[in-house]
Amino acid sequence: MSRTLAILNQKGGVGKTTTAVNLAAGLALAGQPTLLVDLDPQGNATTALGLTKSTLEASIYDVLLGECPWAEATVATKVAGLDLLPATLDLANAVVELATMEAREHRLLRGLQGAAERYAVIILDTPPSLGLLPINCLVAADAVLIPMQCEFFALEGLAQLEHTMRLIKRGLNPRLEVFGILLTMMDSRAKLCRDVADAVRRQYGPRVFATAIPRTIRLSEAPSYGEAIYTFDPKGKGAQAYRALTQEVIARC
Amino acid sequence: MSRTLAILNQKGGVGKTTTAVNLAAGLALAGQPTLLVDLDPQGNATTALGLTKSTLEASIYDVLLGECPWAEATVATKVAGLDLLPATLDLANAVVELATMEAREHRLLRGLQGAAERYAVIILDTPPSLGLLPINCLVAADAVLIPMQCEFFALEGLAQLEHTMRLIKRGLNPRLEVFGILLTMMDSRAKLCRDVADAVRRQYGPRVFATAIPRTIRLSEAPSYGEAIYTFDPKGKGAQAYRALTQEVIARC
Ligand SMILES: Nc1ncnc2c1ncn2[C@@H]1O[C@H](COP(=O)(O)OP(=O)(O)OP(=O)(O)O)[C@@H](O)[C@H]1O
Ligand SMILES: Nc1ncnc2c1ncn2[C@@H]1O[C@H](COP(=O)(O)OP(=O)(O)OP(=O)(O)O)[C@@H](O)[C@H]1O
Ligand SMILES: [Mg+2]
Ligand SMILES: [Mg+2]
Repeated sequence: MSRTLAILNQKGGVGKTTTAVNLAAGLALAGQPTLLVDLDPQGNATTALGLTKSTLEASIYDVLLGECPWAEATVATKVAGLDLLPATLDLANAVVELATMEAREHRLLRGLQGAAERYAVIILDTPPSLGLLPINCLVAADAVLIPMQCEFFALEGLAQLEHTMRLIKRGLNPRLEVFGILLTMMDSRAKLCRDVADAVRRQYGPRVFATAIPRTIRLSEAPSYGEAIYTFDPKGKGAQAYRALTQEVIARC
Repeated sequence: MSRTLAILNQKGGVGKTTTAVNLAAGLALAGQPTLLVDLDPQGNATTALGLTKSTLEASIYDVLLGECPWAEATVATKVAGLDLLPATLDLANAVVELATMEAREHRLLRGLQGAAERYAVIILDTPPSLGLLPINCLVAADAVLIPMQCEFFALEGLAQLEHTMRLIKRGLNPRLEVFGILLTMMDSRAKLCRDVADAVRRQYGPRVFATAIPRTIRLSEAPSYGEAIYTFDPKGKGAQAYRALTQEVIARC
């Protein structure tokens, strides 16, 4: 049974791309054929996997506009079992163009038709907003994995995100669920971080993954080498944490 | 001579709100009457200054739709000389509503008419995107202050931001300039951080502020007390850095 997971939080810089890349790679290395779709106009997931945007012939932009099937825009990555549907800079134009199209919230769902037959898991990396591109992800996804930094602004943002998800579930995608909440960049020396983590676990209970991702310099360095953490720093705390997360995700699928 | 500065970077979590709040407070404490405008639907600047969104009678949303003059939605803050034009959650709806209005890129410029007579500096805090709200900020601003984390994704994002600014300068706002690039959350122990900082200073020269903001836990805690850093941790490294930045900004105005 294939699952499509959106990695989503409108708060910026919480580790969406870092989680999308390292979870997708972890799933592929665990034997689950995985497709990572980059829906962020910044194209960070595409860069983090070592691809050069200017050499790409097609991208998610063409798929959303219906001009190219997903299979033609999809490329292999250095990680066996992990394919990527990349983003290029013209994706920034898609938001304005999509707004005028019919079924504008369903463009991604339509564009990915058939992909669920080839992949066990499809991971969607999203930009930091609740605009048309993230909405397309909420319509196409079965569930949402919410990365969250243990910072003061995080709890307020979570309430806003849940509100938007309820609207989408009621109108556009009745199967949409919260897959899990992931605590990222954990610095257990900081009291604020511990307090926020406790508050989240109290409020959201088992929906919060047991695995929390620590703040490690290696995780922030890996993208500059175009590698997932498992080859860049295989024995480090970052790789251990994302391997443990991968197992929790497989267990919940 | 009044200046309107947009604090802008489409990359998420780089310290836009932390800089907007602490620079605006720093300017007010240095005797420059300052207005901080919160244009992020998350409303983090509004919360960080201790305001409760549900008690606000009017907000930037009403000003953008032309239903309320800016002076009526503006509130005083705990910092003498600093006023705030707050954001509430309904700002998330503004993007869709603005898209259908005439002069949709000029709504903020029109909405703030007259504010430059009352304030020496107007600071605009923006959401992490290059959509209609940030575009409104680029049209209303004289210049852009770009906070940047020393991370791998940062340099790629900067090129994209400069491209968008060139388009706006050519079409909608000929006076738009780069006011300065601010290095934030600097962790000088990390080699990647030092390498990116060197690359930015080489490429952008004097446009990069001499002051770099260090990563300090106190800066991430201050918003949970609704205070700027100068009262929360007056002798710490965060307050020192933002005081030094405030002086550099006054010198460039
Ligand atoms: N666990 C971690 N430890 C250290 N650094 C991290 C960690 N996770 C992410 N980072 C770094 O923090 C920054 C933000 O992470 P990332 O880009 O993944 O967040 P994002 O939510 O995708 O951002 P955006 O909102 O812009 O899409 C990046 O520089 C990344 O390398
Ligand atoms: N110099 C610093 N040292 C430590 N933490 C910081 C620093 N600057 C910002 N932070 C923290 O990092 C997180 C991101 O900062 P902030 O919210 O200001 O970024 P932003 O660019 O406004 O994010 P968004 O893109 O979501 O609007 C916050 O939790 C903030 O408290
Ligand atoms: Mg990202
Ligand atoms: Mg912000």
